[in-house]
Amino acid sequence: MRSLAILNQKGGVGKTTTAVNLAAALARLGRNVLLVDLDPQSHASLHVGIELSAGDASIYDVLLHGAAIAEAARTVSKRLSIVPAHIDLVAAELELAQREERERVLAGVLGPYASLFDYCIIDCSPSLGLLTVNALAAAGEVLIPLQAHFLALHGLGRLLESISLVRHGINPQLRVAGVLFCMFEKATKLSQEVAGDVEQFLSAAEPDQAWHGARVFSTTIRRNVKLAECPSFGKHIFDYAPASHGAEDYFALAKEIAKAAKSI
Amino acid sequence: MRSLAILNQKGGVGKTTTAVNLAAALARLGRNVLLVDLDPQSHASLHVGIELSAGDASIYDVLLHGAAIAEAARTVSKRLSIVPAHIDLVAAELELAQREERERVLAGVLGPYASLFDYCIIDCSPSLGLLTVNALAAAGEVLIPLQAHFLALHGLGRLLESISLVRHGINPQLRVAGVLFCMFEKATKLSQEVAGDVEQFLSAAEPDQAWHGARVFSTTIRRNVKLAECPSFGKHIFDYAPASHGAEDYFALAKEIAKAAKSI
Ligand SMILES: Nc1ncnc2c1ncn2[C@@H]1O[C@H](COP(=O)(O)OP(=O)(O)OP(=O)(O)O)[C@@H](O)[C@H]1O
Ligand SMILES: Nc1ncnc2c1ncn2[C@@H]1O[C@H](COP(=O)(O)OP(=O)(O)OP(=O)(O)O)[C@@H](O)[C@H]1O
Ligand SMILES: [Mg+2]
Ligand SMILES: [Mg+2]
Repeated sequence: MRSLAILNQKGGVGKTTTAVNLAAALARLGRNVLLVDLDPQSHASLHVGIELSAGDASIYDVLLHGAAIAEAARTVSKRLSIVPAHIDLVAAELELAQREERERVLAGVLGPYASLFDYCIIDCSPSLGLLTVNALAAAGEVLIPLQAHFLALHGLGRLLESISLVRHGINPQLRVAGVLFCMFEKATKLSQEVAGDVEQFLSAAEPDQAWHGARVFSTTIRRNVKLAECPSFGKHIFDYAPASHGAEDYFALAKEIAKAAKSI
Repeated sequence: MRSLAILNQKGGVGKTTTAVNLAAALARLGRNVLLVDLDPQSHASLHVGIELSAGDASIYDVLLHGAAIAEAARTVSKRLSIVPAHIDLVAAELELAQREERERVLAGVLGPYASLFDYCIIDCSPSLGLLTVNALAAAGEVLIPLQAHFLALHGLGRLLESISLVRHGINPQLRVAGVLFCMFEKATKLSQEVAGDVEQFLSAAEPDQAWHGARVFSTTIRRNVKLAECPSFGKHIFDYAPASHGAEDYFALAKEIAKAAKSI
């Protein structure tokens, strides 16, 4: 199983939109996919039409109350399941901090399921706390959604440092799969400049840095209102607007990622 | 002095863009304005071209090491000053938690300056932690930037609940000035639907709720690439592109807010 953490501590850059639609695209390519909602906002769950009531099993119960993933997981569409979240996940960071091996709790619960799925996609919250560290310890790769704006670029260095720390201290396999430009408006000068800056920054990486070898994905996700509309119908883009630019772009991304697997 | 906290725990909705450009617009209207950067990301500081080195006085020193606001504040343009932030502000939440009256530390340091400025605009981080509670305790009003998207709408209820808690427990004067639609694309169905939902939600408020009487501002901020470009030049929109839609919209917002003052 390949597992990707979808992460950027800058808010509103397209993490959830990427996690849900990339997972759905990989399922359309015939892969078995598990989507994990690790954000207390529970937006990935909401995006696919799941709003848990207090009694339902969630990722919180899997991490801290011994519930099996099989118990909490729900089918979203063919070959695509989700382990949903609930706002009570906010309490998880404090409770995880009391545990032995507190960074590896998610890795521990995902381990037994590695042979059941081809991909595990983890949607992270816009922070670098213990939940996110759990995602980085469990994942083999990090996909970094980025908006091609100056303010969004500014935090990238700090994000890559944090990924490096986890790689050196907790998960030596961790590598950066790449940077994905979201809500990309190719025509603006700003987008071209930021994309150029990021390419240059990544190609200058030293061999011991976690982002050595990482690239900007050749697929970019264009701004497309259908991607912003589909969560209000509880659907991913392929069930809502399969002929849209949004569906095209996420399908192309899934193909690019699936192809890269062959060379790992 | 009127003080407004610019707040929404959903990330990337336009808080910093609003804090900086509204502050600049109020200064252009002849008001004396103090902008406070209360986000460890320090994006408001970056937006106006300030990147502190470790030795410089910042909001962190003002809150926790007895530095005077006058010492840390810097002039941005005529009648506009900023108390900048630095990434070390991340540590502030833990240190504030040890203090007596830990929610009112910001209110305490701002108090003596109330007669020097007409407006204080506080840029908050995308979270509801102790720094944000300090902003809500110090401010008289909250301005909520919102993107007219489904996922952004979903957290609004929780945000209003948190504001209510602070109003009942810490700051009885606190009220919601209004909801501001940012990156607004009037032509899309989604924007119209979300705007309608929010109007309806606000007008149904009970008298004891903090958002009773709050409205959606009649000014909306259109998506405008100049607003995303100006931070890379360390400038607010009036110094970068004074004839742009972005400048027009934030100037209109400042007039709408200044006018509302008369009726308070
Ligand atoms: N390519 C796109 N085109 C148009 N809208 C988009 C696109 N990608 C994301 N959006 C919208 O932009 C907003 C932010 O995206 P999203 O919520 O996925 O970001 P996020 O990084 O997960 O945010 P958070 O930091 O709060 O978790 C959402 O309302 C989403 O619907
Ligand atoms: N009206 C607008 N038109 C175009 N771009 C905008 C507009 N408002 C904000 N932006 C851009 O969108 C991105 C998000 O805005 P901003 O950083 O102000 O949001 P924020 O809520 O402060 O984010 P955070 O939650 O990280 O603090 C920034 O890159 C900004 O330049
Ligand atoms: Mg998200
Ligand atoms: Mg901000």
